[in-house]
Amino acid sequence: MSEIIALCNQKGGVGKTTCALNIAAGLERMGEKVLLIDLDPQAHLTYSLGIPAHELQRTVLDLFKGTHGLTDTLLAVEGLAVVPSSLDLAGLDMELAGTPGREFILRESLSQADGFAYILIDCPPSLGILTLNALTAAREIYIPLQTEFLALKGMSKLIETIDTVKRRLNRDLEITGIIGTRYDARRKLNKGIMETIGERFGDKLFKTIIRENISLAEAPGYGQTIFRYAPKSHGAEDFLALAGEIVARKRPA
Amino acid sequence: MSEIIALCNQKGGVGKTTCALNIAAGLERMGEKVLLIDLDPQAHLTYSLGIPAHELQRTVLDLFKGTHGLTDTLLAVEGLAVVPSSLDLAGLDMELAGTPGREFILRESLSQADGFAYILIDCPPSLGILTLNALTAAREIYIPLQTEFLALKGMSKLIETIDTVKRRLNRDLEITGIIGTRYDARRKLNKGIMETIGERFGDKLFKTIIRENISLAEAPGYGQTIFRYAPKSHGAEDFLALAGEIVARKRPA
Ligand SMILES: Nc1ncnc2c1ncn2[C@@H]1O[C@H](COP(=O)(O)OP(=O)(O)OP(=O)(O)O)[C@@H](O)[C@H]1O
Ligand SMILES: Nc1ncnc2c1ncn2[C@@H]1O[C@H](COP(=O)(O)OP(=O)(O)OP(=O)(O)O)[C@@H](O)[C@H]1O
Ligand SMILES: [Mg+2]
Ligand SMILES: [Mg+2]
Repeated sequence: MSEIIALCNQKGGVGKTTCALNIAAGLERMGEKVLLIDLDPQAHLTYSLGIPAHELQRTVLDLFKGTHGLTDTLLAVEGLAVVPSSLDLAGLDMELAGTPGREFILRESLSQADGFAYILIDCPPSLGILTLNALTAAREIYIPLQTEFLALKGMSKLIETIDTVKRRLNRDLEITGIIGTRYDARRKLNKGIMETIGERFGDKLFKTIIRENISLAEAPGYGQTIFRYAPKSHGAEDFLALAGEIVARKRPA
Repeated sequence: MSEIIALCNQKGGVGKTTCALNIAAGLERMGEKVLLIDLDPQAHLTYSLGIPAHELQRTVLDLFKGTHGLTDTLLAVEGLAVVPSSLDLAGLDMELAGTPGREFILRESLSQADGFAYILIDCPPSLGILTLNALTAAREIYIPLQTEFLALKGMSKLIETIDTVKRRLNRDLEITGIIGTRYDARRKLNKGIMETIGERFGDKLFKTIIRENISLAEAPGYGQTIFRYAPKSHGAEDFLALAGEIVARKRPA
């Protein structure tokens, strides 16, 4: 039974893709089998692994159109299974406009997934049909939160959407993790906001905070995860620690 | 005749809102009358000026619904006229789904604008109906580009969208400015990407680059522009220089 986790936050640039990619790679380092789904029409996760999204024949769009099944769209990269995205995913909202149960398509596709301990879904910065599919397919949600002023502002809208999906479409859905991202200890702002997040979310806030680290921004340019690109960097250290926390949670109490 | 400028980039977190806000404030410092339109359902521009978006009676949503005209929705803050956003803007795509000419609604509303030298429109991180309205209403586009690897990846899709809008909906539309944002001179990555951007966009690339500066991230927490919050900071310096470049361009050659 796979743990299906959506990386979700409608705010742009908070680190969803960086987390999806490097948590997956960290879990793989710990011997776990991981499936990554790139659900963003900007395909940054796909490009960050050096996969040329615009040249692919089979992508996550085929899951939505029903032209290919999950196994056909998978690519294997750096020990990870990846369903790559397509720039044409951007038109999906219009294409599925009249389709009944259009939020369930990804969930149905993922039921074909076999042998993965973890399935991580990278969401775009919006609460549209793609994120709704992720929230309907997932059992858990991790929310990367950048430690800056406006981070908490968007949370109530996000939580409202999650509650509605839980009530109407997916009873198993839970926010199980908050990830502090792009943390810079020298910034008083960051420290203060981390404390507020801790008070509000308690144990859901992972102890590991992902620090701002240039290697995390550089690695995509080489099509590599942080563990290949800069295995001794703070970025690698933090994501390995975070993967460790995630695996530790899974063990029965 | 107002210069109508859309701040546009579907990539999240690149600095659209920070630029819209502080360019407007910089232009106001130089004596120009500026109108700001917050077109993002996350209302960050609105919150960054200390305006409580969730409590307002009249917002940009009223322009789309036709319940209020431009003059009724304006608020005056720090010498700027602002049309605030609403969290309910998120549902607009669905609400306008069948409406003919749904990309022209903002353009029609802005034709009521009077006496502004500049109208700046802050776009959300997507290429949906809100951004389409901005691109149909505007004559100019400024693209904030974060100096990181994936910045240029999204550009072709953005330019493709702009070309389509120009061809079908708005013949006057031009990309007139690229703004390098969140620049950190110590990062070789940043320098390399700035050079690539310069080669590709020539004169459209503003000479002023907005440096990474903590004050720019802190100011929204106090509901202030950078010029009120930290007038001596690099952030204030850069945005005043950028405003100067923008005003200099307007003078007849
Ligand atoms: N901890 C970090 N240290 C340094 N750079 C980071 C870190 N996390 C993310 N970045 C950089 O910040 C930018 C935004 O990150 P990322 O793309 O992961 O965010 P996102 O939430 O997926 O964005 P979007 O909303 O557009 O999908 C990227 O250029 C990324 O490389
Ligand atoms: N030059 C800068 N120095 C420091 N922080 C910055 C700078 N520019 C932007 N930021 C911070 O980065 C975050 C993202 O910036 P901003 O909200 O302006 O981007 P955006 O493109 O409007 O995002 P979205 O796509 O979500 O609308 C904010 O927390 C902002 O305060
Ligand atoms: Mg992303
Ligand atoms: Mg913004």
